[in-house]
Amino acid sequence: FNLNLLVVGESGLGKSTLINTLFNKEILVSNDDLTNDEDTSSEDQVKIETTSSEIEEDGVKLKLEIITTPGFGELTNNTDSWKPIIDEVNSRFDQYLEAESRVNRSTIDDKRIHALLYFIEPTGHSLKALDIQFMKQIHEKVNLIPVIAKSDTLSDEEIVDFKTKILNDIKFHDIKFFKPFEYENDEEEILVNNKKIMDKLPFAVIGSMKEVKTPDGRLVRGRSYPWGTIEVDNEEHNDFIKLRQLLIRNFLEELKENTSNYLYEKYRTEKLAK
Amino acid sequence: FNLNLLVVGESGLGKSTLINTLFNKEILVSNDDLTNDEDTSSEDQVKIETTSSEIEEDGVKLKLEIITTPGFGELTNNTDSWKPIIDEVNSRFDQYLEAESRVNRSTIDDKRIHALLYFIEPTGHSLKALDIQFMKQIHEKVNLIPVIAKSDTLSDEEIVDFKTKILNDIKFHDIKFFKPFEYENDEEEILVNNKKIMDKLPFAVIGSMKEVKTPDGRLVRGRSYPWGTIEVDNEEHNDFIKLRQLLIRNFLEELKENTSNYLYEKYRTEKLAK
Ligand SMILES: Nc1nc2c(ncn2[C@@H]2O[C@H](COP(=O)(O)OP(=O)(O)O)[C@@H](O)[C@H]2O)c(=O)[nH]1
Ligand SMILES: Nc1nc2c(ncn2[C@@H]2O[C@H](COP(=O)(O)OP(=O)(O)O)[C@@H](O)[C@H]2O)c(=O)[nH]1
Repeated sequence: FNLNLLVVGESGLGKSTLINTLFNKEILVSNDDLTNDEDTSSEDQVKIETTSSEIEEDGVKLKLEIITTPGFGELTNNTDSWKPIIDEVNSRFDQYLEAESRVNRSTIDDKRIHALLYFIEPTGHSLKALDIQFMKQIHEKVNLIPVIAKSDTLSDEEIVDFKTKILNDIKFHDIKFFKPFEYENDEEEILVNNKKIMDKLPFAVIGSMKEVKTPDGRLVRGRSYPWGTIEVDNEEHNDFIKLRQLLIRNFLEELKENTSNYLYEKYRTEKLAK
Repeated sequence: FNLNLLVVGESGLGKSTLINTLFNKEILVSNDDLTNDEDTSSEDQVKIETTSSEIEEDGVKLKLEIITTPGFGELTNNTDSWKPIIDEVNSRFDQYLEAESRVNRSTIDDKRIHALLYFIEPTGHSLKALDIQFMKQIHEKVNLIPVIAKSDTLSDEEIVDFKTKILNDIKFHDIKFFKPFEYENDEEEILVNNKKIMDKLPFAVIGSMKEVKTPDGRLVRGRSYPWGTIEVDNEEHNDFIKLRQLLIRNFLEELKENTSNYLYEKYRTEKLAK
């Protein structure tokens, strides 16, 4: 099993932390630990970085490739920040197209992007121009999964409003995000469970690799504040569990099938038609 | 008494809320309530908006002018977002220069900017290119007071680290922020109190006009989350009290004197020298 996950969003939205939390492993290093004392706003373009890791889920080995994009949204002029990222998605399609055309096809290494986690800043207002521009450029090439970053910034009420605004913006701009196919002959329980997951989109998540103690004495992954302790795996506190179910349990195969049977075929058709 | 306060920062950093909280009055309307259903990311340039309000502090009437800058940091290309703001600061200096040169000077209406509250996004990393660019453009024209917005996003540890990073970035770029003059003949108590305020810069603040109930039953201004209640006026929770003391109590006169005797004179000298 392999999963190629593209992770995009402005710096400081907790992306590295969330990826590590999802797979419960220190896969990505937070920027903080790499910073030097001098001018740290020294990104002058978007870079593509790839980190590989092997993890185990329910006794099954998962080969993970995390593609990150430092520099996205960092500059005073971000007009072209989408380009290197789209190029990367395309080059991975091209790589597969080229491998497919060879004689020995049985061992193709699938490097295509299976899902994009796009991190939205928890402003409470509507999507930014940059968010919309980027999602419009990429939504027809990858399975787009929007998440609200650092959702502990928002009260329960604000999360409901914000999700509504985001979904309205997404609808207004004809942006397609990942929706699993609904099979009519699926069992009721599966349909209900899947609906529960998708109803939470965009997922309002928090991430943490720190162990903290709750008021009732449990040791959990979470964040500790003077006014309280927030728990990653508590569905009353955020949608982390739902995101994890989508990515790793319920829809992993579907994300890959949609990439292979629909998004890739679409790219291939357009490319060969030129 | 009058105070002209310039408020700058990206959308959704809680600026309107914080201004209302500082003066305990609904002076600014949050963007949320103005948003329409269609494309809400419709700012294509930085606008200058002015809101006047009369408030009472300790029985003294304060004539407040809040200058806000919707559109700042909103676009995909923010390279020139500082220009309309600098123009506004300059035009207010020009306005005063022109009034000063008339015969009847006794009733000059002082519209000069007395302080700039610059809101920093609580990323936990270092300052963004846009933050640095803007502060470098404006720090020699206004009293710059940097604040960390929505500081409830950061744990106590993260606040300490973040403040250090910000101060290092500010130092590295030779950015001057407001420092009150230390008079050697001031009473010890005053010096100690002032130092306590200034030691907290950049202030990590939260804002709220909502009344919430604390676990021990008090009704306070704050934000209510499933994991706890954060209080605006609790110094264990954030630096709001210190910011308020700086702006309204301890240094209000000094902010105005520094504007009048130093920043304005500097502008005047450079302008007349041309
Ligand atoms: N409030 C809050 N802070 C977080 C969360 N996740 C990470 N952080 C903190 O945000 C800062 C930046 O996190 P990082 O993962 O490096 O963000 P990245 O730049 O997007 O990769 C660090 O100080 C983290 O501890 C979260 O869910 N909520
Ligand atoms: N977590 C947190 N949210 C806040 C704070 N202040 C305001 N908000 C929320 O952030 C959102 C945007 O606030 P607003 O004042 O309109 O921000 P502005 O766009 O900068 O003027 C609203 O949903 C506020 O309730 C704060 O200190 N902490």
